[in-house]
Amino acid sequence: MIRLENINKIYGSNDVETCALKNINLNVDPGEFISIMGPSGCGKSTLLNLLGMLDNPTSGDYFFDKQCISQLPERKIANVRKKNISFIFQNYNLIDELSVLENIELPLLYQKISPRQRKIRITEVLEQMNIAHRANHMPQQLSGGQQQRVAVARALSTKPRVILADEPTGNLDSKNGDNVMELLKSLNDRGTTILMVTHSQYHAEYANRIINLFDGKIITQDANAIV
Amino acid sequence: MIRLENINKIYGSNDVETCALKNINLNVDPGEFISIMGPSGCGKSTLLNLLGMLDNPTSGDYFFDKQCISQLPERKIANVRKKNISFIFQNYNLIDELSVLENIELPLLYQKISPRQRKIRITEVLEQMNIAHRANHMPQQLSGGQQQRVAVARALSTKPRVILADEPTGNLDSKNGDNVMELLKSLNDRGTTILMVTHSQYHAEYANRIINLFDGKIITQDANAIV
Ligand SMILES: Nc1ncnc2c1ncn2[C@@H]1O[C@H](COP(=O)(O)OP(=O)(O)OP(=O)(O)O)[C@@H](O)[C@H]1O
Ligand SMILES: Nc1ncnc2c1ncn2[C@@H]1O[C@H](COP(=O)(O)OP(=O)(O)OP(=O)(O)O)[C@@H](O)[C@H]1O
Ligand SMILES: [Mg+2]
Ligand SMILES: [Mg+2]
Repeated sequence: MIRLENINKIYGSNDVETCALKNINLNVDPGEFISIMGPSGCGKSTLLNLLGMLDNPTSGDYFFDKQCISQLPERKIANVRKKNISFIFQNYNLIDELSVLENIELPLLYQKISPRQRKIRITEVLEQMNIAHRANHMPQQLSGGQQQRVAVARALSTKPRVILADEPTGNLDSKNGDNVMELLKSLNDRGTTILMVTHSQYHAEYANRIINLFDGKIITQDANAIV
Repeated sequence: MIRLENINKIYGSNDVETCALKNINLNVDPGEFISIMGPSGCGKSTLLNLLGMLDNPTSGDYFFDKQCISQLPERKIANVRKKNISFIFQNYNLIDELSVLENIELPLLYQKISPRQRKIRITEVLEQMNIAHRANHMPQQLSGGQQQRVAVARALSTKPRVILADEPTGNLDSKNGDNVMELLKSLNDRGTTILMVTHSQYHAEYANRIINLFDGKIITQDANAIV
């Protein structure tokens, strides 16, 4: 479903070149749940951004459903992304001018579902994430963990084919964190492909494959191994 | 050194009143290292903001060095805060228009130390936090964990009397996270008072006292107890 071939990503700035990803080769089958781990700064978010078509590799090819993404014009890439992929960003990326409810509703507006269906779906995720009591608040009026839970709710609401989650439990206590993991697990049981960056060995083990990054390279890929 | 008496904090917005803190009583002696734990949304950041004089309680009194802060004019409160307290914010609060080095240097500019001394101090914390190679980058060019480490470096640089740390390791892998805890521990050994919010039981135990918050109230306070 997803194939990366010889992917490299170089950031250039201030005369300093950073090789964030080096010669990445990766295959993802539909329905997989993959954890991506590695030290701070080793390239995890960069990899997720490339997988999510939010950024382009410096070299190498990206195939999604056998279609070579790197060759498509921007507008077509955006379409493929909108139809297939949902994100949980490391810094949440909530829109400050929209309420919690409006933030969650936004990706649903792009889908062909009735307003009634949309309302049902939003109510469902608000309750799953225990933030129904914050529905009309603005992001700046929420605690850090509540903001994270809104970001998760927004990604879950569209029941996407692929979820890319960048540290979805970093600011959550164990009970809320486990709740997020259970929701991701149950989505995966019903077919959603999930790639999740995490620093928690415990949460990483919800996946069926763990990929370890170090200094921009994949150093190990283990099926359900403890690394 | 720090005393909170019957502190309450109510946020009012959109016809919804949130009692974020209820009847908080707390004593902090110089040189203590206190961990504050509790579920998402229970009032930890609110408590830290009040302790850091970044916000005012709805009712109750705050004594710092036996001086009643609640009675002082804003300008005097700001002076007490600047002289005594450093912050590690849950969302880092780095200034996007300043480089890493300039962000760390900022609180040092308010101190009466020579430019040479400032340079020595900045170099020291950049190396302690393993981000010297990012000194001239802008915050948006850093990974999530690197941003967090800049926020920590900025707080450590002034060698303050009090450090208020809101989840200082939330986005860090275990090696970087333990490094931050070791640095906090060694500052505490040399007299810095530390209050730290954390979701990690493991990091919480670096402290000599653990305070548990729930729904805006302090429910237990244990000296080095596993709760
Ligand atoms: N500006 C605000 N207006 C209204 N309510 C607020 C505001 N700031 C915080 N709150 C609410 O006050 C409560 C406590 O928030 P606080 O940020 O202290 O929680 P927390 O314990 O730090 O949570 P987390 O672990 O998720 O960071 C939450 O229910 C939050 O929604
Ligand atoms: N826009 C940019 N310009 C320059 N360098 C960048 C940029 N974005 C990221 N980098 C660098 O690329 C490297 C990888 O960053 P990335 O965000 O992928 O790390 P990460 O593994 O997600 O780290 P963390 O666990 O701290 O979130 C880091 O060294 C970072 O400083
Ligand atoms: Mg990252
Ligand atoms: Mg908080």
